[in-house]
This record gives sequence, structure tokens and C-alpha cells, in this order.
Amino acid sequence: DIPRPTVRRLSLYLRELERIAAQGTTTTSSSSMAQSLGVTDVQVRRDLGCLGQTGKPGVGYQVAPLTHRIREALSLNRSWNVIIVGAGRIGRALMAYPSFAGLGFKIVVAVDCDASVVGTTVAGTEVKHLDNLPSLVREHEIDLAVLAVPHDVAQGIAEQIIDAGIDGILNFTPATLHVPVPVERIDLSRSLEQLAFEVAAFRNQ
Amino acid sequence: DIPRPTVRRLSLYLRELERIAAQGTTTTSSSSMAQSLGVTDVQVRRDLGCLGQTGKPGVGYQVAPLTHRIREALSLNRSWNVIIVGAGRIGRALMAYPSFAGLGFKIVVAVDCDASVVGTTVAGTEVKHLDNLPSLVREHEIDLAVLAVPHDVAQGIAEQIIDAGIDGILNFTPATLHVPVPVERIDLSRSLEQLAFEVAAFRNQ
Ligand SMILES: NC(=O)c1ccc[n+]([C@@H]2O[C@H](COP(=O)([O-])OP(=O)(O)OC[C@H]3O[C@@H](n4cnc5c(N)ncnc54)[C@H](O)[C@@H]3O)[C@@H](O)[C@H]2O)c1
Ligand SMILES: NC(=O)c1ccc[n+]([C@@H]2O[C@H](COP(=O)([O-])OP(=O)(O)OC[C@H]3O[C@@H](n4cnc5c(N)ncnc54)[C@H](O)[C@@H]3O)[C@@H](O)[C@H]2O)c1
Repeated sequence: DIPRPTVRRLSLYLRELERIAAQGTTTTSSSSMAQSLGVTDVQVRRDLGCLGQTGKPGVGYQVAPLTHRIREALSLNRSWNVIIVGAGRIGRALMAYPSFAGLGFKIVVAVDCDASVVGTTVAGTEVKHLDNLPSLVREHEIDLAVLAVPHDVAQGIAEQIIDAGIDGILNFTPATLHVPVPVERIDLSRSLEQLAFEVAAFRNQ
Repeated sequence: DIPRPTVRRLSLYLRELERIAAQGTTTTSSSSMAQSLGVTDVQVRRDLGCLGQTGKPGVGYQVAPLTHRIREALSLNRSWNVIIVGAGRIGRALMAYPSFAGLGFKIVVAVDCDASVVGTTVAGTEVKHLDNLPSLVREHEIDLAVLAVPHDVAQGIAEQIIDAGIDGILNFTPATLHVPVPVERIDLSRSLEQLAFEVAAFRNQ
């Protein structure tokens, strides 16, 4: 089993490998990966070792096979069907964002309870009524839900999502969800804190 | 100078300290922090050591002074004035989100170039025209900008932001910005990758 902090770094390595592959690079080394990502060389070698990947001395790692291996380890070598629950500002911005499909996350449908939103379409994806959730999950074989409803209804809607058979939630709301499946919380304030730290250091130079 | 990965963890520790303080806890230990956050005990002690904080054997750390010290280290013991550039779906969702102000990030104004959006107000914050950017930055002493414009205009608008005197950008667009100030990129696909990994592991149990 791969430890969670390693999983977070594998995502970073994947981005970097995709970036250098797009520039035509076919081999890389743990030290060049480490330098671009702000981690240590030892950390990169240890993480890739978890996947049974060891670089060849003097040559390093082949970009394409390594990319494939990391995608496999992160279960990205398959596609994931996603539902947006709450087609408001955040929900509709995600429906219109094309980059997720490229990574194997297909937003197949959205649901909402507001009659003025139900029946509309964003970037080809339709908004249905929340009451259809169980049948939509079966029909589209939905794996994951993005929760983008107001804070005060979040827990109740999360329970409906689990009852409908969904196994994971990407939670945009500030509510802490108590559900028996994995939840990944989106917390933009940590990014603002990082930025504030970097700007303070930048100004002190 | 604090290394970047340590800064990322300090944000995590801050969240955890705020969470336990809200429950009335006044002392904590590196091992209990480590357990809640999925890092090692040694890592917590090393990170807090960077701030000159060492726990007392048998007692651990005092929650309030430690929180204050981390906020100081992350330059959060002051307030930061933020401008939203691009008052579309993402921009307006951030304008309506109250949690940032609690952490010292005050969204003071937004700008856009669409005449139908300029002059509107979201949660008390007004949308002005992009042409006013330089005078707004001076008037409100703006430190940071959130970039939420379409991909194809991102670099050009980022240059206007820097020219107006702003020292840091929170970038929602998929464009890689080439500017001489700190940029923090929002990449929601990494969160989806984490969730996919957790759900695959959850299903294999
Ligand atoms: N994590 C962050 O940093 C961050 C930033 C901005 C917003 N948010 C949060 O994201 C969530 C969405 O924000 P938004 O700006 O898109 O809000 P919004 O009000 O624009 O959208 C909410 C949508 O949920 C729908 N809804 C309400 N009750 C529902 C229910 N019972 N069942 C189904 N749908 C329901 C509404 O009809 C609306 O379409 C909020 O919880 C907000 O606090 C988080
Ligand atoms: N990081 C992620 O995971 C993620 C998710 C969703 C959206 N996005 C990105 O966030 C950005 C905003 O998305 P959105 O859904 O809010 O888009 P949107 O189209 O709803 O909003 C864009 C806003 O920018 C304004 N604008 C356009 N050109 C401008 C210019 N030259 N100067 C000033 N303002 C200008 C428009 O008038 C509009 O109000 C896009 O780049 C999108 O790709 C990223």
C-alpha cells in the first residue's frame, strides 16, 4: 500500500513527466525531477522505488514507461465517471473546464434542486433534478461526485450521494462530511497562505 | 529561510490547531498532530523546530502560542488585500465565499472587461472595469490578485497585474504564467487523482 504523502508526490511527478514529454524529452533523472519540484533526490528515488522503478545508472528513467507506471499506480489507467452535485457558480465552472476529461475524469451529468437550473446545459452536459440521482448513478455507472452545494445542506446531500452508490466525494463546501467513503476536501485558503508566504519572502529579498 | 514543503505542512498544522482549539483543547503533542495529518512524528518536530518551537517533554506544545507562531512565520499575522481579476463563474464564487476574510485575506474589489458584468456587486464587493486596475491597486493597497480569466488572455492580463504593482498571483487558469513575481497555481486535477487513488484502495478492501 502506498502512503498518502507519496501519492500526493506521484501526482506531481506525473505532471512533470507530462510537461517534459510534451517538449520531446524521452529520459529524465531523479535529480532533475527533484530540482523542478522542490523535493530531494532521495525522496524521488524512494517514491519511485515504491512502484518498483529504479533508474539505470548514467541513464536515469525512461519518461513514457515511467508515466504509464505512475498512472497505473494512481488508478488513472481507466476512466472515472463523475457527477456534479450543485450546478451553481463552482459546479458550472467545472462543467465548462475541458482539462479533466484529458486525465480520464469524465463529467457525465449534473444535478440540482433549483427548477430554474434543471434542464439547462453547460458545455454539452445536462443538469437533471436531484431526485433522479439513484437512477443516474446506475445508468452512467458514476464513480465520483463533486459536492458544490451550500454549506448548510452539504451533510444531508452527501448521505444521498452515498445511498445512491457513489464511492468518493470531492468536497468544495466548508462542511466536514461524516460519510463512510473517501472524501477529498478542496481548501483554497491553503493556496492563499502559500502565496502570502512566498510574496512576503519575495518582498524581503 | 523555511523550505517550501515545510511551508505547505505549516498550513496543515495551522488548520489542525484551529480545529482542536475550537474544541477547547489547550495542549497537543507532535505524535497526535502527526496521526491526524498523515505525517511522521519526527517530521512534525523537525518542522516546528524550524520555528524555534520545541515541545516540553510530557506536556507537548501549547496550542495558542504555537498557532500564533505559525501564523507569524507564514506572514498571516497581518491582513492581505486581494483583487479578483475576471468576475465570471470562479471569480464570483470566490467573491461570495466568506471563509477567506477569517484568515486575513480580504477581497476588496474585482475587475472585468465585460460591460454586462462591470458595475454589478457580489456579496458587497463591486466589479469595476479592468482599465481602472492601476488606480485601484494604489487606492486599496492591493497585495495579491486572483486570476480567473479565460486561458488565452491569461499571460497578457498577468502582465497588466504586475505592471499595476501587485506582487503575487493565485492562478486558476491552465496557462503557465511567465512573470517575475510568485505565482501559486490551482490545479484541481491533483485532488481528483488523490480521490481516485483512495476510492480504488477503498474498493479493494
Ligand atoms: N473551497 C473553497 O475555497 C470554496 C470557494 C468558493 C466556494 N466554495 C463553496 O462551494 C460551494 C458552492 O459555491 P457556489 O459559489 O457555486 O454556490 P452557488 O450558490 O452558486 O451554487 C450552489 C448550487 O447548489 C444548489 N443547491 C442548493 N441546495 C441544494 C440541494 N439541497 N440539493 C442540490 N442542489 C442544491 C443551488 O441551486 C445552486 O445551484 C459552497 O458551499 C461554497 O461555500 C468553496
Ligand atoms: N484550475 C481548475 O481546476 C479550473 C476549474 C475551472 C475553471 N478553471 C479556469 O478558471 C478560469 C475562469 O473560469 P470561469 O468558469 O470562471 O470562466 P468564465 O468565462 O465564467 O469567466 C471568465 C471571466 O473573465 C472575463 N474576461 C475575459 N477576458 C478578459 C480580459 N481580457 N480581461 C479581464 N476579464 C476578462 C470574462 O468577462 C468573464 O467574466 C478559466 O481560465 C478556466 O479555464 C480552472
